[in-house]
Amino acid sequence: PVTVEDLMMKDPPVILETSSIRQAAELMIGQEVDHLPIVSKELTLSGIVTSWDIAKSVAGDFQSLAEIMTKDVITIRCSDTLRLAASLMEKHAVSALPVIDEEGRVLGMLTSEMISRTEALQ
Amino acid sequence: PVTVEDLMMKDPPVILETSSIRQAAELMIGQEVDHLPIVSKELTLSGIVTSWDIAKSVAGDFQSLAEIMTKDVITIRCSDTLRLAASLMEKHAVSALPVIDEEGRVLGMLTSEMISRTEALQ
Ligand SMILES: C[S@@+](CC[C@H](N)C(=O)[O-])C[C@H]1O[C@@H](n2cnc3c(N)ncnc32)[C@H](O)[C@@H]1O
Ligand SMILES: C[S@@+](CC[C@H](N)C(=O)[O-])C[C@H]1O[C@@H](n2cnc3c(N)ncnc32)[C@H](O)[C@@H]1O
Repeated sequence: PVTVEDLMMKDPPVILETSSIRQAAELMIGQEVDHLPIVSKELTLSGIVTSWDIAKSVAGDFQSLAEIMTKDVITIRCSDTLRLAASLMEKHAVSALPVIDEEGRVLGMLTSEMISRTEALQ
Repeated sequence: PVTVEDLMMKDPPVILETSSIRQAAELMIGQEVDHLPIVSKELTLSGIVTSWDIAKSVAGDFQSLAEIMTKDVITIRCSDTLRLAASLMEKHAVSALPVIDEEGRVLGMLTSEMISRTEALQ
């Protein structure tokens, strides 16, 4: 079966927790993504911020990335199946899952758009 | 085959072109959506604004909805197949398609998350 690794975006754009909301927005626009893993200098995952969180900062006048990011991130592994990834997205109502290794380092990003694309190719 | 109508969100949240960027952000957060069709009082489609566009307003200091919305909207019909919808999303690199009737009125919204969900259920 098709695995996460076959479909994911490798080496995705990431952001440090010390960055600003504006920097997160600029990176999303510059890289044309909706989701940014938040990482340490060693690339280990510590959170996620999405364009929906940026909308939350506009709606609610939040000032810092820490106030709008999500810390408990739902993640997957390279060898997981697409079906598991799709189930996790549905169960947790999220549209992207960072792909991490056994050390928690970010290897890729898998989004519902990438999974949906397989429907186009059938 | 499964059609758009089987999967779409019926009567989706919509917004008027005269609304503000902040109102669009508040509606996205309140309704937990990423995409808002922009409509006339008669519910006819005139554009779309997404959480990515809200991020664009933060990155670029845009002030009005008109400056960040997209006017040429890729749309689908109730009777279209999921495969066509998925192909349109891939071709145009968008994650949602408003579903319209022959008068251009918005009947629903179909997102890549809804299509991806069908992968979870296989
Ligand atoms: C409930 S979702 C709905 C909007 C949009 N589909 C999204 O994923 O951002 C929004 C929230 O989910 C969070 N989120 C997105 N992906 C996540 C993931 N893989 N694990 C945990 N939270 C996540 C975001 O930080 C945001 O606060
Ligand atoms: C290239 S997409 C990438 C980000 C995200 N997936 C999204 O769809 O917003 C971003 C742009 O596509 C536009 N867009 C989204 N859905 C659209 C649709 N059905 N037709 C035309 N433009 C659309 C948005 O207004 C936004 O400016």
